[in-house]
Amino acid sequence: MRKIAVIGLGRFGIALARRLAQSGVQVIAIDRNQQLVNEIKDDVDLAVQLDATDRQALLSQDIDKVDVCVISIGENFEASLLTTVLAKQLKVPRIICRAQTALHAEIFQQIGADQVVQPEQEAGRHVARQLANPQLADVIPLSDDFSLVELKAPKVFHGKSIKSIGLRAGYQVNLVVIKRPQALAGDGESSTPPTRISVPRPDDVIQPDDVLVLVGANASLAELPKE
Amino acid sequence: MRKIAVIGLGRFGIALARRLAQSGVQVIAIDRNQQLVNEIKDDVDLAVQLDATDRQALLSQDIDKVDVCVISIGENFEASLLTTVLAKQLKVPRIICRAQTALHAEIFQQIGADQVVQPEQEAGRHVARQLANPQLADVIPLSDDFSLVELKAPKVFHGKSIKSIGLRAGYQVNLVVIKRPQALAGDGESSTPPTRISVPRPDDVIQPDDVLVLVGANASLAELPKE
Ligand SMILES: Nc1ncnc2c1ncn2[C@@H]1O[C@H](COP(=O)(O)OP(=O)(O)OP(=O)(O)O)[C@@H](O)[C@H]1O
Ligand SMILES: Nc1ncnc2c1ncn2[C@@H]1O[C@H](COP(=O)(O)OP(=O)(O)OP(=O)(O)O)[C@@H](O)[C@H]1O
Repeated sequence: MRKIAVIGLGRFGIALARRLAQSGVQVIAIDRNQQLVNEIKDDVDLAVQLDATDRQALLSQDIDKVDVCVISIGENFEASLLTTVLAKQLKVPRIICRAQTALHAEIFQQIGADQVVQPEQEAGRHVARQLANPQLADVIPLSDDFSLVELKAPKVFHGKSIKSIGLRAGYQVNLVVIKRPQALAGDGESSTPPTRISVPRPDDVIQPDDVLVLVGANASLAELPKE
Repeated sequence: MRKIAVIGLGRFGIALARRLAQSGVQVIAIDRNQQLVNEIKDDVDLAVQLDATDRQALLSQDIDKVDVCVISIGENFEASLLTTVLAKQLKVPRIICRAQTALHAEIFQQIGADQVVQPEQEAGRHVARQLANPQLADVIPLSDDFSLVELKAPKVFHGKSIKSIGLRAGYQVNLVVIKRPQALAGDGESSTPPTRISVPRPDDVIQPDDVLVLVGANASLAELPKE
């Protein structure tokens, strides 16, 4: 079973540690703040209070034997750096660091981090993508040029069969699934009506509230009718 | 053209404002800290220093005329709340608030926010998904039961044509794209080798380093060979 150490129980570290534990990963959660350690100890395999810049303390908890070490010590950059260097010395196979800025991220990479996460910047870009394309419920980049998008079915597709629209030939995009909202439960208050997801067949007919999930090159996706 | 106000130029707000402006949205960026306003003014249509809890100041900048207002004032919860209430009073059609915790998020929703973002928690869960499924480069839930996953091509598929593997018939999953790494540039140091993405054709043959991007019901995806 995979063993992952999460060092630094800020909001990122705590959410990560809990979700990992729920997915069946063996988690050791570390922070120098006893209160945070107490908060999480029922959710993970092991929660320990220690100063992560102390090599002996890390060894005493077998940090040299984990598969992945996530270092999410936020504001204390020096502690974050020192801990990363120690994890590298202890030959942890994969080290992930949470960085405050692009410059911090660059430094973590130079001292050997395998992956750097910048939650705020990544969220800012993610929300920007959603807002810049309001008819697209979501845009997930698969690479620099390809994305997965969710598009409310444009009027010009309503009532047409998928075969007749010819998305692959005409638009060079791949229709991956159709999300069709079901009747709302009584109160109409719930923010997300239940939807039925299906893998599209050629004879399926597109209905007005369908959401089409499509994959293709960004340039091709931009050609789709918006309305 | 859509007009979006971003109030609070922390890391989330700045990344959001810049990416929106790059996508052709008209952005007004607001902060009470002049230095941050100066930092972003070349990247957006309008950058203004003001206290967002001041109703007159907001009106003077036509915040009542924007399509979306994003309130990303972080640590000052009271200011964040007051600004949200003001935006609601000014009848801004869509209000997005950045929250520090689930409890803060709940409060924003109760006072009328249309969407609440928690970057650190969302990033924690996202990284947890990646780490919990190491053979899957990424798992993106499309609904409670359907996901998009990236799977390193299992050995049993190497050298076989897509048609012969019969993913749709045999596994009920839809192969959406294939990512094929290209030769690495000289130093081998770059963390993500260039990949060529292609929409699969029936006669394409799967190669050992291919990454298959698949969509299907979670139960079907779990049936795929892992190795
Ligand atoms: N030397 C250290 N050893 C162990 N834990 C540490 C050390 N220094 C700081 N920490 C812990 O790191 C945690 C995260 O730090 P902090 O809250 O500054 O980060 P943050 O980036 O604001 O977090 P987030 O944004 O994820 O909420 C804190 O709980 C803190 O106690
Ligand atoms: N009343 C106010 N009017 C306008 N701006 C404000 C007000 N109060 C705070 N701000 C601004 O909000 C910005 C973001 O706040 P802060 O840096 O505390 O958030 P944060 O959540 O830590 O940001 P991030 O995590 O996105 O970096 C700051 O630049 C601050 O100047």
